[in-house]
Order: sequence, then C-alpha cells, then structure tokens
Amino acid sequence: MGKIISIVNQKGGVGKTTTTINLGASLAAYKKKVLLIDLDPQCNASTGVGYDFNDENLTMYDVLIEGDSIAEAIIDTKLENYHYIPSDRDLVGLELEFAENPRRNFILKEQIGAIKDKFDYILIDCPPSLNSLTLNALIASDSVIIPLQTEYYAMEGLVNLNNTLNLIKKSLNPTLKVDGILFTMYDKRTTLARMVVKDVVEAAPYHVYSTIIPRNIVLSEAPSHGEPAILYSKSSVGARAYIRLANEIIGGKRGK
Amino acid sequence: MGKIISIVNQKGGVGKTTTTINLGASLAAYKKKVLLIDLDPQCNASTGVGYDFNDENLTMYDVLIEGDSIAEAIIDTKLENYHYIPSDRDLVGLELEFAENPRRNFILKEQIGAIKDKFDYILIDCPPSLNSLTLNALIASDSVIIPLQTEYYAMEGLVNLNNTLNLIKKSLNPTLKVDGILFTMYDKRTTLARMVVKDVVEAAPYHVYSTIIPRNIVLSEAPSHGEPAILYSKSSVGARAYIRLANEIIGGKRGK
Ligand SMILES: Nc1ncnc2c1ncn2[C@@H]1O[C@H](COP(=O)(O)OP(=O)(O)OP(=O)(O)O)[C@@H](O)[C@H]1O
Ligand SMILES: Nc1ncnc2c1ncn2[C@@H]1O[C@H](COP(=O)(O)OP(=O)(O)OP(=O)(O)O)[C@@H](O)[C@H]1O
Ligand SMILES: [Mg+2]
Ligand SMILES: [Mg+2]
Repeated sequence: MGKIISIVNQKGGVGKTTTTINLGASLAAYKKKVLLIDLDPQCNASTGVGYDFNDENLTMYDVLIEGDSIAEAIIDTKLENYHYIPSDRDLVGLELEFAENPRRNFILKEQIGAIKDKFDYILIDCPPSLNSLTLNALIASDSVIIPLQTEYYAMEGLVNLNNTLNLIKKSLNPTLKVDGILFTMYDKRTTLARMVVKDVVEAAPYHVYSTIIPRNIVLSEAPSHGEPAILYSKSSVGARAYIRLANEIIGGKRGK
Repeated sequence: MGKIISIVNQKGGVGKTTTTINLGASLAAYKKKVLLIDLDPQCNASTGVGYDFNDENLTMYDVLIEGDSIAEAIIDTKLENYHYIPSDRDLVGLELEFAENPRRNFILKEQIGAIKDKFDYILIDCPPSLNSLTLNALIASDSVIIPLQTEYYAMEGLVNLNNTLNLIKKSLNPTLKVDGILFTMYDKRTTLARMVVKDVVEAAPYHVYSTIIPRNIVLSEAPSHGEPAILYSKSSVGARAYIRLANEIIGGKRGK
C-alpha cells in the first residue's frame, strides 16, 4: 500500500523541488518503488529528472483538466524503481477552469487511487502557494514533509502553514499527518541558521528530521543536467544528505 | 508623477521581497518619496520594514477586499521619505472572494490613482505566483523589475515570465514596460552563477542592471530586526549593492 506524501511550503525557494527529486531518487536507491508527481506549473521537478518537453507524453494537465488516465502518464527515469509524471505550464489555469466546480480540489484524490498500490512512495512537488493545485495534493495525501530553509522569513511562514494544515485536517482530509520538518540550505557558519534550527526544534508542533540538508553547490548544479544528485555526483555532500534522509524515513528513526 | 513598479517573478525565493524593501529604502535615502506596497499574503515585506501585526492599521486586505481608502492605509517607517502599506494573511482569499467579478484584477489600478502623485516611486512586492494579486499589481504598474537568482531553475523560469508579461501587455496593460533584470544572491565563486549571468545577458529580451546583488548574510539577518539593510548595517556589502542599484535607477544609466 503506497504512501502519498506532499512536499509543501507556501514560502518560495525553500527546497521543495530539490527535496522531492532527491528524496525520491534516494528512496528508489534503497529499492523502494517511487513515483514523483510534479504539480507545479513551473515544471522544475520535471526538468530536474530530465523530462524532454518536446516529447508527446501525457502530463498532470491531461490528468487533472482533460481527465486522462493517470497510469498512462507515468514515465521512467534512468534509475530503476523511480518514475514520474511531468507537469505542464497550462496547469496554472486549473483555478480558473474549475472555479465553478466544487470538486476542483478533489480531482487528484479521485485519480490517484488507481495507482497507489503500484508504489511504496508517491511524492508530490507543490507550487509555492496555497491554491487549488496544492489543495489537490494535500487532499490526496496521507502525509506531508515540510522543507524549511534556515532563514527568518521561512521560519515565520511556519505559523501560517500550520494554520492551513489544521484547516485541511478539520474539513477536507482528517487523516492528513505531518511526517516532519526538514531543514534545508543549512550553513553552519551563520548564527541565523543555528538560531532558526534551535527556535524551530523548541517550538515546532511537529517532528523534526535529524538529517539536515546543508547548502551544497551540487544540489543546484544537478538540475541543469536533468539528473538527481545521486546520479550527477553520488559522493557529494548534498547527495549523501538525501540518502541519509531516505534511510531515516524508511527506518522510521525518530530524530529531534 | 510617481512611477509604479512591480517586483515580480513567479519563481519562489529569488529575492523579490529583499529587493522591494532594500531598493525602496535606498531610493528614500536619495531623498525620493517612496511607498512600498506588500501584496503577498505571506506578509514578508511588512515584517521586513518592522510592521507590528498587533496594530489596528488598515492593510491591503481592507483596501482591495473591503474597499477602504488606500491613502488611509499608509504607514511611516523609521526612514524619512519611506512609507508602506502592510499585507494581510487573508489576502489569499482574493481569488475566491471575487471569482465571479470580472473587475477583480483591476481593483488596485482603480485605487492607486488617488495616491500616485504623492510619491516618486511606488514599489509593489508580489507573491510567487501568477494569481489575481500579481495580476492586480501588473495591471496597476508602469513597469516591472525582475529579480533573478543566479540559479538554473530561476533562469528557466524567465521564459515563462516573459510569456506572461507579453500576454498582460497585449490585453490588460499595453504600456507595461520591463525596467530590467536584477541578478540576486550572486556567488562569484560558483561556475553556475557565472554561467547564468552570461546566458541571461546574451539571451534576455530585456535590459540587465549592471548592479549585481551578491549573496550577503546581512540581507537575511536584517528582516529579523524589522529593518532594511541600510539601517541594520549600512556599510555591509548587501546594503551598498542596493544603494548602487538605486543610484543606477535614478541616474537611468544603461548598464548591460
Ligand atoms: N541544499 C541546497 N544547497 C544549494 N542549493 C540548493 C539547495 N536546495 C535547493 N537549492 C537551490 O535553491 C533554489 C531553490 O530550491 P528549489 O527550487 O528546490 O525550491 P522550491 O521550494 O521548490 O522553490 P519554488 O517555491 O519556486 O517551488 C534552486 O535553484 C535549487 O537548485
Ligand atoms: N542577496 C542575498 N544574500 C543572502 N540572502 C538573501 C539575499 N537576498 C535574499 N536573501 C534571503 O533569501 C531568502 C529569499 O529571499 P526573499 O524572501 O526576498 O525572496 P522572495 O522572492 O521574496 O521569496 P517568495 O517567493 O517567497 O516571495 C530570504 O530568507 C532572504 O532573507
Ligand atoms: Mg519548486
Ligand atoms: Mg517575497
């Protein structure tokens, strides 16, 4: 029975896409069957796993707006056990196309059931806003992972995100859990980063992964090669951090 | 006659808020009368200029959704010539509250005329998405500045942003111009950053400011003190870069 996890944070540029791609690849390296769903019209996760936009594949636009089969949109990556469904720029129109439709935020939930059992993990990369696309992801998910850049604005945004998640749990998806907060782009030399980690660990209402993702140039270079970091530079600090995270998640080790 | 400039990029975390706050403060230091409008429900720009959320002030929610007077929502900062209008978390509801209203993307334009002549520059901080809030900003604006993080995904997003701006110009705001692209968080030690600058300068359809904003810890520490960098640490590399940018914009020097 696959676990559906949304990678979510309305604050922009905190490492949602980087986490979805590299956690997915690392779970696949541990022989878990993984599907990455790109739900952001920016299509960054699609680029980062090497999608060729000239291909005639189905995308999440076809699945959500045209009603095509989600199973037929699945594409292989170079990594065994790792598959994905690309996004499309036109997904930005979902909000308007379905403005009148009360079911607009449940479309993914209705579709995803057909493929849930084919994978151990389904990871959904969300856009940086709390719009219909993110709501579709949160309603279809079992749990969420919150990437948190170790910066002041990102920390402040946590309160807002917590309120939203509670609203979703109350009315739209009562079983939604938060698996954990993941610190990203951590630079141990700065007082700010250490302060954010300390404040969040003390105050956050959720579990905090003991794995911390450091700032590492490989993680921002790999997307230009269309590869996850563990393919682009397996021994890099960034790739190894996501492998540790995958191990922590599979092992279910409780860090703080 | 004031100039209304939107600071816009749908890619998240590229330095929109940091640019709006610090360019605004630097223009004010050059004795220009400046208004900062925070149009992002995350309220980062409001935090960054020291807004106290316990105050009973009017916000952009009251202006856009309740129809209150924009002039009455203006608040002073510690800097002479520098004023702002705070945002509100509930602004995220604009899209739904006005889904039926064909004028929903023109509300700011209708309101802002009343105060345009009181300022030399009105800078609007936009959220990381192309929703009704950003459309309100683009339709009300004379021009835009595009902060561009020197990273691969941010560079890729430029194509998308260009398409959107052309659509807006064609149908909603024919006089909208792009004042320039501003490179942010530049780390000269990385090949990636140098590659992005080179590729964008060669290919971009817009003017590129000769001022480049380097990655500088002061720019991420200042928000936790509710101050622009030129108040928090005037001689820092980050503060001085935004002062250079303000000088370049006022002087109208054409860099490349
Ligand atoms: N640990 C890291 N070290 C260095 N660079 C990183 C790291 N994580 C992410 N990056 C880079 O930082 C930028 C922002 O990361 P990313 O795009 O994954 O964030 P996001 O939250 O998905 O952004 P958006 O809100 O636009 O969807 C990207 O250019 C990415 O390559
Ligand atoms: N030149 C810089 N050097 C170091 N840190 C920076 C710089 N510019 C911005 N930052 C930090 O990087 C993070 C992202 O910047 P900022 O919030 O301004 O981007 P944004 O585009 O407004 O994000 P969003 O898409 O969420 O609105 C912030 O924590 C900010 O403090
Ligand atoms: Mg992303
Ligand atoms: Mg911002």
